[in-house]
Amino acid sequence: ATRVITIANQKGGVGKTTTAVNLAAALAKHGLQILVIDTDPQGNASTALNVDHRVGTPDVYSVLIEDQDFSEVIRQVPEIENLFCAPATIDLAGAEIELVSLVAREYRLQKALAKYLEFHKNKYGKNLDYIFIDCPPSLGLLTLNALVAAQEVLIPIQTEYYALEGLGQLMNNVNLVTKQLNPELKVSTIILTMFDSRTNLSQQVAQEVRKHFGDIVIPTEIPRAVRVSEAPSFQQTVITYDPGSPGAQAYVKVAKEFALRHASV
Amino acid sequence: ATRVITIANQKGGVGKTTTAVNLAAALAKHGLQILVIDTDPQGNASTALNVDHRVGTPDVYSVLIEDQDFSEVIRQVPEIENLFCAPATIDLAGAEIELVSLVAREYRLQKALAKYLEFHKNKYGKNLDYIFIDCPPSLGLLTLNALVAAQEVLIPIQTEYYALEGLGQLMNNVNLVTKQLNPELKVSTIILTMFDSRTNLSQQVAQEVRKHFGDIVIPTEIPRAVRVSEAPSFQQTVITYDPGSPGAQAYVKVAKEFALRHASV
Ligand SMILES: Nc1ncnc2c1ncn2[C@@H]1O[C@H](COP(=O)(O)OP(=O)(O)OP(=O)(O)O)[C@@H](O)[C@H]1O
Ligand SMILES: Nc1ncnc2c1ncn2[C@@H]1O[C@H](COP(=O)(O)OP(=O)(O)OP(=O)(O)O)[C@@H](O)[C@H]1O
Ligand SMILES: [Mg+2]
Ligand SMILES: [Mg+2]
Repeated sequence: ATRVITIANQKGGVGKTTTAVNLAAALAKHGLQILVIDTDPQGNASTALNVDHRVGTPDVYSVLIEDQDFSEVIRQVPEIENLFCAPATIDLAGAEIELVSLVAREYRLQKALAKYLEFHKNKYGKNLDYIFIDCPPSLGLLTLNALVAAQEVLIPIQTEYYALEGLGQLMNNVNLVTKQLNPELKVSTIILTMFDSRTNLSQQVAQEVRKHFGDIVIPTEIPRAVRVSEAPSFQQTVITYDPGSPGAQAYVKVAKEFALRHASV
Repeated sequence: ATRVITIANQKGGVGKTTTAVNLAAALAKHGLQILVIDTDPQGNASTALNVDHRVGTPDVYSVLIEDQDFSEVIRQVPEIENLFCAPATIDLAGAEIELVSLVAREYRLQKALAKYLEFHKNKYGKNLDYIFIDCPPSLGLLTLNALVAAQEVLIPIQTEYYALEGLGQLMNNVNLVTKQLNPELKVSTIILTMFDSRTNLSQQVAQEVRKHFGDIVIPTEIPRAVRVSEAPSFQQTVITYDPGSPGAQAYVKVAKEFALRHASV
């Protein structure tokens, strides 16, 4: 069965997009069929995956608000064979407010996705193995749609002090969704990002998170590494931009640990 | 007259809060009367300024949605005499959706602020010199309220590739507000944050921003410096936590350059 994972954290700049595109690329390189859905109006994931998201491109907004099929929106990612992406354009910026008054507003992504899974199997002869949904830094109706569509939540946590502050709110929101909208949903994974082993702050925050969340925290941290942040300027993930670099190797390792967890989930 | 500045950028984690609290602290230390308004439900600015923002504390939500006066919400910041803060609590998370159906929904902050200025002058015998409004990483009704209440927008730009992507959207939104809601509003200042002089990426992004935006970019960059990110874990700004550190000195310098610009505005 296809594993649908929402990557969420309302704290900004913690590595949601970077984690979505690099986990996806690492798993696709291993031969798995992967889809990334970009629900952030800034379209950073679409940029890193080199998928057109200029104004007017059919995108996640067309699916959520105009009832277009995902099959008309999803693109193959150049250079990475098994990787697909549903892009986000600037139109999505209006979606939060436009969704407020639509019928079944929390279920629109889930319904559209269920329809696409069938289409993908018929077209490519294989099921999608993983779907990663990249969220904007807020807990509005776009993130809500992603939480309803997924079975798992993956939370990237930057090893910085402010990163700890919003976690309670995020967990509460996930629990609300599980109780009222999507009983399958659970926080399955936490990944520590931009870890700088030279600073006490990074060590302290990492320790705090492991103490508090236990086994769901992936053992390998993602180091702060400039090649990771350079890659999107070349419309690439760090996996293809500099596969031997510390950042790429850490994402490959975390992708393996993440995939193995599924075996026992 | 009081200078009201909104610190906005829908890209997450670019240093909005860090810039708001450190500029405010630096200017307050020079004897100016400063107010920070925290409109981010995570309340990071309230944390850095050591102002209580537990559930139930009167906050910006009470002002925007329950018509409470700012005079019952604003607190003096401990340790920094001339600095005040209107805190944000978790209640603010519901404000974006609740504001959608309220009358004069874009003007609620502006109206409440106008009333408070009078109160502050009567109580403390001095006008507020600067008001900084810290925004969440989105362009919803909270940021919209902040843009309507202000005369200036200060945009922190992290020297990273993704930071360039959302700028067009931000500028468009500011122009819309200027045309339709607040004719005085203009982007007065850009500050480059988390600058790492050792990386090409930082240099390139800084160069690109200066080329594109010219004089409104403050000459001094804020360096990436761990003491800056440690300070909030001690409920402090870096200005009081480690005044001699490179991060604190950079914010003091930028605060001076920022204040001097006003003389000619
Ligand atoms: N391991 C890393 N090392 C160095 N830089 C990183 C790393 N991970 C992410 N970055 C950089 O940090 C910034 C924030 O990361 P990213 O944009 O992925 O976070 P986000 O949570 O998706 O942000 P937003 O909240 O705006 O959606 C980006 O400029 C990115 O390139
Ligand atoms: N100059 C700096 N050097 C080192 N770390 C910094 C610096 N400025 C900010 N930080 C750290 O980077 C992170 C992001 O900064 P901050 O929270 O101020 O950004 P923001 O734009 O307010 O984020 P959000 O979009 O979530 O509101 C924080 O953990 C902060 O402590
Ligand atoms: Mg992102
Ligand atoms: Mg902030």
